[in-house]
Parts: sequence; C-alpha cells; structure tokens
Amino acid sequence: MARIVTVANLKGGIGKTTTVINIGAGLALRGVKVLLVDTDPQGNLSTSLGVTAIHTLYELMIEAMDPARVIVPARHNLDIVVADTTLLMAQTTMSRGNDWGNTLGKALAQVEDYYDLILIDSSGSLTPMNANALVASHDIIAPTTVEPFSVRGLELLHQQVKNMKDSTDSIRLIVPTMYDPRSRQALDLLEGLQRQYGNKITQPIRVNVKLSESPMHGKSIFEYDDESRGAEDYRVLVDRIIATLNIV
Amino acid sequence: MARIVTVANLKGGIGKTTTVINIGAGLALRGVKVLLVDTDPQGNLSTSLGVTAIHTLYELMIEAMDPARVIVPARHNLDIVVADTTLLMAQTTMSRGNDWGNTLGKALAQVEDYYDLILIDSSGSLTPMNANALVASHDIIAPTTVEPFSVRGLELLHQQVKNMKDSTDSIRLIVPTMYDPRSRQALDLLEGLQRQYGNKITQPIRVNVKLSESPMHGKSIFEYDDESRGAEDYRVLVDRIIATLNIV
Ligand SMILES: Nc1ncnc2c1ncn2[C@@H]1O[C@H](COP(=O)(O)OP(=O)(O)OP(=O)(O)O)[C@@H](O)[C@H]1O
Ligand SMILES: Nc1ncnc2c1ncn2[C@@H]1O[C@H](COP(=O)(O)OP(=O)(O)OP(=O)(O)O)[C@@H](O)[C@H]1O
Ligand SMILES: [Mg+2]
Ligand SMILES: [Mg+2]
Repeated sequence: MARIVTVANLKGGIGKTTTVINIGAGLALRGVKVLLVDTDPQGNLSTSLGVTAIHTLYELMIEAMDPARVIVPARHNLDIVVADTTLLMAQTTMSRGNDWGNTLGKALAQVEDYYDLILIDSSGSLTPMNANALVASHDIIAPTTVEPFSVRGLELLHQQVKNMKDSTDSIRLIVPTMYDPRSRQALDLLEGLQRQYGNKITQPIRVNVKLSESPMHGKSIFEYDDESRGAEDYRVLVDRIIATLNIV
Repeated sequence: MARIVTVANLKGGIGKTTTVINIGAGLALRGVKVLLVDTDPQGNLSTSLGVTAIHTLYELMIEAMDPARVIVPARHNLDIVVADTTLLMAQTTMSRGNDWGNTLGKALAQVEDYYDLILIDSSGSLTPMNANALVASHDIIAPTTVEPFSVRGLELLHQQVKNMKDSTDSIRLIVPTMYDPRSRQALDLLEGLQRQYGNKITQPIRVNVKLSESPMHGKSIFEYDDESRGAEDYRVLVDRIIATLNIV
C-alpha cells in the first residue's frame, strides 16, 4: 500500500520539481518502488527525466483511462504519469463535480498496491488540482528558499492544509533549498525557520549549478554528477525521508 | 482611459512581482498615474511596498464593493488594490458564473478613467483568476529567466493567450530577468530568445542582490538603492515601456 506524498509550497520557483526528481530518483536507487505524478500543466517533471508519453494525467483522472496505458517507466523502480496543458481543462471540469476534491485520490487508489511511494509534483498557486493533491496525500514535503516571500508561501500552505485536513501534522518535512551558506541573511532566516518549525526542518540543499543543469540533460543529479554538492545534499535528504516516513 | 497591462509567465519564481513593483514605481516617478492590482493570493505585491489595506480584490470583484473603499495610495501617482487568501475562494466562485471570464475586467472598468495605466501582478499557473487578467488586458509583459523551464513557460503562455484572444500580439514585451552576463549558457539562451521573438525582447534585468533585498524593506529599487544595477536596468525598461505602449 503506497504512501502518497505531495511536494508543495505556494511560492513559485523554489525547487519543487527539482526536489521531486531527485528524491524520486534517490529512493528508486535504494530499491523503493516509486511512482512520480506530475500535476503541473507545464509538464517539467517528465522533460527533466527525458521521458515522453502519449497519455497524461488528464486521461487517467477525467477520462478514466486504464492506468496501465498512462503510466510509463522512467528508470528502474521509477515510473511516471506525465502532465501537459490538457490539465488546464481539468481545472474547470473538476471544480464542478460533487466529489471533485477526491478525483486524484480515486485515480491513484487503483495503483497504490504496486508502489511503495507515490510522489506528486504540484504547481505554485492553489488550484482545484493542487487541492486534490493535498487532500489525497498522507504526507506533504515543503521546499522553501530562505527568503521572505517563500517563507510566507510556507505559512500560507500551513493555513490551507489546516483548512482542508483540520491539522498541519501531514506537513512532515520542510526542506530549505538553494541555500547559500555565505549569506548572513540566509543564515538568520534558516535559524528563524528552525525556531518556528523545529525538527521538521531538514538539512538544507545548497545552491549548486549542477542542479540547474541536470534537468536540461534529462538526468537526475545522481546521473549527471554523482560527486556534486547537489547529489550529496539530496542523498542526505533521501535518508531523512526513509527514516521519517518509514518507507522501507 | 487606462491601458490595462498584465505581467505574466506560467513559470514560478522568475521575477513577475519584482517587475510589477519596479516598473509601477518607475512610471509613477515619471508622472504616470498607475494603479497596481495584485491577483496572487500570496499578496506579495503589497508587502513589498510596505502597504496594508482593510479591503481586497475579492471584495471589489466578488462583493461589488465601492472601488474607493478598496483602492489605497502606495506612493505619489501609485495606488494599489491588495490581495489575500480570500481570493482563493473566488477561484471556485468565478468558474461557475456565466460571464466569469470578465469579472476582473468589469471591476476595473469602473476606475479606468482615473489612471493612465493599470498594472496587474499574476501568480504562476493558469487559474480562472489569471485567465481573467489576461482577458482584461490590452497588453501583456512577460518576464522570463534565461533557463529552459522558464522559456517553456513563456511558450505555454503564448499558446494560452492565442487560445483566449486569437492572437499573441498582446504579448508586447518579453523581459529577461535575473540575467548573469558571465554565464555562457545564459548568453546562448538569450540569443535563442532574440532569434525566436525578435524585437519583443527587452534589454535584460541583471541579477542584483539589491532587487531581492528591497522588497524586504517595503521599498522599490529606486528608494532602496537608486545607484544599483537593478535600478539602472529597471529605468531602461521603464523607457522601453513608455515608448512601446505610448503611455505619456
Ligand atoms: N539547489 C539548487 N541550486 C541551484 N539551482 C537550483 C536548485 N534547485 C533548483 N534550482 C533551479 O532553480 C529553478 C527553479 O527550480 P524548480 O523549477 O524546481 O522550482 P519549482 O518550485 O518547481 O517552480 P514552479 O513554481 O514553476 O513549479 C530551476 O531552474 C532549477 O534548475
Ligand atoms: N534581477 C534579480 N536579481 C536578483 N534577485 C531577484 C531579481 N528579480 C527577482 N529576484 C528575487 O527572486 C525571487 C523571485 O522573484 P519574484 O517573487 O518577483 O518572482 P515571481 O515570478 O513573482 O514568483 P511567483 O511565481 O511566486 O509569483 C524573489 O526573492 C526576488 O526578490
Ligand atoms: Mg515545478
Ligand atoms: Mg509573484
């Protein structure tokens, strides 16, 4: 029975997709059976792993297509459901149905037994699609850059999750991303985050140009440059996720 | 009769809010009467200018509140309509009405005669709110960082605008942001953008730490550090906007 995890933060451009790719790939390398699900109409998840597919999340969720036709292998132990702009049509359709909040949850229930973990990439703002992902999730991992807009987006995420699920307990881990250890302001903000959220704050992912280059080559950080700071930091995060979510 | 301009790109975290603040403030300093409208539930626009308000865009659009009660002065020649998370409720309400695509347009029509320019900040993904902003706009300014996800977001924006308005002519300017002149990859991508979009590409806004510090102090770049690269680059952009949109 898979654990469903969404990577989310209302602020844009703070490393959500980068985190989904590299914890997904990192867990698959440890033998965890992972399904990645892209819910962002930009479809950056599949392009970053060099994967194309004929059918998308829209067909799985809205047209009730057989999951076997939609799910494609990305790597060993790593499958993916891709997204594209057809998903934009789903937003209006979804917010009209009676039980619209559970559309994604119902679609994923069909495949939960084949995976240890289902990892969802979400887009920035709170759309009916993102609400679906948060509702369907057992756990939420929230990346944040160490600057005020992003920390504010994190607070808004906590508010939204509390409105939907009556508690913020499902926000298990907060991952500081693009962290620059030389910046005084970043250090101060990181300490502020640790005071506010305590043990939920993971070790930061440091800023590393290899992390912005690897998606252009359709590779995870481990494939692109296994010796890099980025690979090292995401390995530490994968350890923390295995321990926190009792995956293996 | 105000010109309505939306700053948009489907990719998150690429400088939309930073661009709205600094071209809004730059135009106001030249004597242009500007109204800023925040349509992002995160409400980063108002905090970046150190402005708070009691009433928000939600009340103007959905509860038909008198604009005079919602609009607050931010600086000389610069007023603002703020947003907050109540706007998230609007997304579901808006996509149910008959003429939902014009909700924002109708609200702004009430105040068009008092301004030269109405400048709208949008959130990343395509929500009913963002669709409203694009439909209501005469012109669209699209920031983009010089990296593949953002350039892809720009292409998707062109597709969406074409679907809504039958042509992409309203995308007047494309503004490269966070540009690092030392990066070979950035230079190649910039040249690629210039080949694809020609004269729409403005001079880039260079990466400048002052631009990420100024919003934390509730100031525009011109107030925070008028001698900085960021202030210089946004002044050049303001000139280009005045010439392209025939504002004054
Ligand atoms: N630790 C890092 N060091 C350097 N660059 C990074 C790092 N993490 C992410 N990036 C780069 O920053 C940009 C934004 O990251 P990403 O696209 O993962 O953010 P996102 O939150 O998914 O954005 P969106 O809101 O558009 O979905 C990308 O170009 C990515 O390659
Ligand atoms: N030219 C620049 N140089 C350095 N930092 C910048 C520059 N432009 C913007 N920033 C910083 O980058 C971050 C993202 O910018 P901003 O919030 O304006 O993006 P956005 O597109 O509005 O994001 P969202 O998708 O969440 O609305 C902010 O911390 C901002 O201060
Ligand atoms: Mg993303
Ligand atoms: Mg913004």
